[in-house]
Amino acid sequence: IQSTEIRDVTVGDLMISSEKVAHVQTQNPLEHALLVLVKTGYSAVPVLNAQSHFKGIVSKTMIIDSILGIERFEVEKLSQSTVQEVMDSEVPTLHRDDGFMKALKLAINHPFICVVDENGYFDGILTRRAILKKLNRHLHE
Amino acid sequence: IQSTEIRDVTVGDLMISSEKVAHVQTQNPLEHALLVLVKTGYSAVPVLNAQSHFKGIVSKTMIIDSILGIERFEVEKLSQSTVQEVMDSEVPTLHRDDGFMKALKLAINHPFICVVDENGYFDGILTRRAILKKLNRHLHE
Ligand SMILES: Nc1ncnc2c1ncn2[C@@H]1O[C@@H]2COP(=O)(O)O[C@H]3[C@@H](O)[C@H](n4cnc5c(N)ncnc54)O[C@@H]3COP(=O)(O)O[C@H]2[C@H]1O
Ligand SMILES: Nc1ncnc2c1ncn2[C@@H]1O[C@@H]2COP(=O)(O)O[C@H]3[C@@H](O)[C@H](n4cnc5c(N)ncnc54)O[C@@H]3COP(=O)(O)O[C@H]2[C@H]1O
Repeated sequence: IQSTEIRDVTVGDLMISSEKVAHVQTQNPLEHALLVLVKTGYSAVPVLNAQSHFKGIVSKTMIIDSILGIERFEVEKLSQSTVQEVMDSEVPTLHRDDGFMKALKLAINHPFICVVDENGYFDGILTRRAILKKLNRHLHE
Repeated sequence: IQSTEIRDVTVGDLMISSEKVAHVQTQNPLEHALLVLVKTGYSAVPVLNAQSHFKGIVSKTMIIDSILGIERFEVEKLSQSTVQEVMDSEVPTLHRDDGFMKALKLAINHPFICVVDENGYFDGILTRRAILKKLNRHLHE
């Protein structure tokens, strides 16, 4: 097995570019975000601001947690709150020139990692699936 | 890199055993299943029958999809429908003696794979995280 080969692979080689990534915006009401998540079937998606800067990720769990009251689901909150109020903004990011090993280490604890450019613009995502596919091919060589 | 080493690893070496896995039962109302998913924070969990046989998996998306009407979330359906009516029963499974390469291949398309014994009893789950951790260690040797 050529261990050098896999170290030459970059995030840019494996990522899904931004135009193919479902995302929502910071100012969107939770109702819109939940519908995007339910329609796409994804557990979580990236959050951008109006200028396409990467701001964080939002998941179904974050939204449902925020409307789950003591007695019932407070469905009216879906139209009253925005993505910015429930999203997680403290998530690691990668640059497309970063190496495979750095990405693999992050993927241990993150189903996907957002890729941003030097100005903080959203560039795409790197998924566990892409990493596992690469490793599976690598181990069969 | 010793490629033989990783091929000697079995599902049993990496899996999370059943007593540490959150799960629900086929006859549970959707409301109970959604609360388990929200409380644990997991996107999906295994479904067992009353005899602890593995029956499938249920996800937040499956539950929310089933209560999402044209105009609103039909929250009353959460107490009227059961897990069995919305779960996915056609999922691949593994045996604890199966090899790492077979598990890696399945993990490309599945965030976790349920492990069952020869009688169909639920034995545990193998997660993408466990596989990635192993591969990360393997590539650093
Ligand atoms: N529509 C679909 N068709 C086929 N397979 C599907 C699918 N939706 C989900 N999956 C499968 O389920 C895995 C977990 O999806 P999840 O939505 O929890 O977690 C996803 C989701 O939160 C996010 N993601 C993936 N692709 C995305 C996209 N195009 N736009 C936005 N977010 C995406 O990255 C996470 C990891 O994705 P990954 O591909 O590694 O792993 C995916 C993939 O193997
Ligand atoms: N409470 C928590 N603490 C720390 N990290 C957490 C966490 N909950 C989720 N994560 C992280 O998020 C990943 C995706 O979780 P998800 O719930 O979508 O998807 C999970 C979930 O559906 C299921 N799962 C994992 N552990 C489970 C358990 N003990 N019981 C039931 N289901 C479990 O297997 C999928 C893949 O799990 P994996 O560990 O590879 O990957 C997990 C893990 O890296």
